[in-house]
Amino acid sequence: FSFNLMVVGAKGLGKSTLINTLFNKELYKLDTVPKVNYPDLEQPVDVKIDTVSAEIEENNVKLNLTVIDCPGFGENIDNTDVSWKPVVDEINHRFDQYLEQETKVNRSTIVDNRVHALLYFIEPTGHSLKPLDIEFMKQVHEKVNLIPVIARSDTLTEKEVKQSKQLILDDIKNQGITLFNPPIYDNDDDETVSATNEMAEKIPFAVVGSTNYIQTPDGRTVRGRSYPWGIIEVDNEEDCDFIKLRQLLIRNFMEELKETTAKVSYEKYRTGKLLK
Amino acid sequence: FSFNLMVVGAKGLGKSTLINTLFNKELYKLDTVPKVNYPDLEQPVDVKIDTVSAEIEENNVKLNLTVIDCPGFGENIDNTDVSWKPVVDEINHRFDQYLEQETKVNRSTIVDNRVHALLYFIEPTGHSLKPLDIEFMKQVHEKVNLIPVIARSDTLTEKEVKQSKQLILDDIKNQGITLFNPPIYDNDDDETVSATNEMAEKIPFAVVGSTNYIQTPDGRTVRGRSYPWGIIEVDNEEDCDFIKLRQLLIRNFMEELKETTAKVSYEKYRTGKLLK
Ligand SMILES: Nc1nc2c(ncn2[C@@H]2O[C@H](COP(=O)(O)OP(=O)(O)O)[C@@H](O)[C@H]2O)c(=O)[nH]1
Ligand SMILES: Nc1nc2c(ncn2[C@@H]2O[C@H](COP(=O)(O)OP(=O)(O)O)[C@@H](O)[C@H]2O)c(=O)[nH]1
Repeated sequence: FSFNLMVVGAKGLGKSTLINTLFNKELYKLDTVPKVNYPDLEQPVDVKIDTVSAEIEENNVKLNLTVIDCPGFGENIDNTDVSWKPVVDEINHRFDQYLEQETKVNRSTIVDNRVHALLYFIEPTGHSLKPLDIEFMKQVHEKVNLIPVIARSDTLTEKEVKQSKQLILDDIKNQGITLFNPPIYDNDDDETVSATNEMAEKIPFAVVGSTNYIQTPDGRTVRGRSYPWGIIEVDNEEDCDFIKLRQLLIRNFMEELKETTAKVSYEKYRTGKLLK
Repeated sequence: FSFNLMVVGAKGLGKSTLINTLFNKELYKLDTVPKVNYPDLEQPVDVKIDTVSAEIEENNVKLNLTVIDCPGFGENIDNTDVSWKPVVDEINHRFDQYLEQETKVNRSTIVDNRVHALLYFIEPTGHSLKPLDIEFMKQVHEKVNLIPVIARSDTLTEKEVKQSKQLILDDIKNQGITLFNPPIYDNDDDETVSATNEMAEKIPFAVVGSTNYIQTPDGRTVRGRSYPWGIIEVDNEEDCDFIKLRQLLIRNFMEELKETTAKVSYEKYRTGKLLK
């Protein structure tokens, strides 16, 4: 069982923290004493593609998880092409790897390295999308299952989260961007249908991440962030949509994500390539 | 009494909110129902220079406040030049206006439109400065009193605020950027000296803005932001540095800001211009 998750967004949006939180594993070392990286203004910042793999256990199933991170995205003063091209190249490269394996005689050992889902982190500005967000999503939405999240959403009040989601969804619709939509099946029971609808309505998920365990005033130990004015609990659905994201990505729709990648995105790519 | 404050930073950093909070006046209409502005990716976003003026009363003194806002800053996918040039041009333009008035015969009616302070809003990423932040600050720090603030700082825990400030100050020092430093005078009493030091140590100020009055659980009415997990109070020095910023900008150092503008920044500009 393998799953390949790509994570994209500007620096400082809590991506590393969220990944560690999602999989309850320190996949990324969070800087306890962050180092200053004096950016050299003369040199453009390259977008690197970093992969980190780990074995995760979910519902008693062992999972080979690979997270593909793209540090440097959006870091430049001039982000034309240089931000999204390396990411799109990586997605295509993984399709090509699969295509190559498919054409071999012995196909029993095919390894699926294709990107099964792309988490795109949106800055919590309270406003609509930025041009870079839109341009990036347009470049990838037909190649991957695109799941946008509002990063570090504890900076927005409940009312601001609602407004933000509306603005972002309007922008996405207006720009013709397609998002991954958790499917409902004919044989789903009512409970499943309503759970799927509840989850779909929360997109873009307003997420908060934390691997710190803290004590609440009423004595519980929770994952969260402790401020002088209160504690936000990551696993509390009143505080953020983290649980919903985890359900979509890991518990309920991982197979769907892999399936649409194989049957839709990959087929589209393969057809496009063979027609050239 | 006039004071000209320039405000610069990416969209969504709470600039309009903070200005309204600082001066306790609705200088900027905060979108109650924000409109989507579908960005046209083909057209670069121009940085506009918007001024809004109001009469403010502070310590029983009437003040003609002008706030110069620069919407569009950092909005583009390619922000080279297009982000800072209009801002630098505006600062220079106001110096030129003053130079022109100075050369007239009747100087009794000189109007001081020069930029007395520039509040630069840094994104609360928890990491060090971005290339655009550095490039912008280098372009303006010798022309204006530069006061950086960490925007929407309620997204950072106390520990993250401390780390952030350290990283940012290291970056600023390493890049040779000069900030406005509230001066200490020989005739200042001990209380004033320690108050000035306390204020200077907080730079870059971790700010939070809000013009909403809310009820605390213990029955007080405060300006703040209400989250499901707690209430952050803008005027509470435990929660953020808003009060310190207000003291620097309005209560204690407004005269110094105008004076250094006249005697240092303007003189440097004038000399540079006359030598050409
Ligand atoms: N307010 C808030 N801060 C967060 C959250 N997740 C991470 N952070 C903080 O944001 C900063 C950047 O986090 P990091 O995971 O390194 O972001 P990355 O650069 O996108 O990988 C750190 O100071 C984190 O502690 C969150 O959900 N909410
Ligand atoms: N967390 C937090 N949000 C804020 C703060 N100030 C403003 N906001 C919110 O941030 C969003 C953008 O604020 P706005 O003042 O329009 O930002 P501007 O685009 O920089 O002028 C709105 O949803 C505000 O309610 C703050 O201090 N902390």
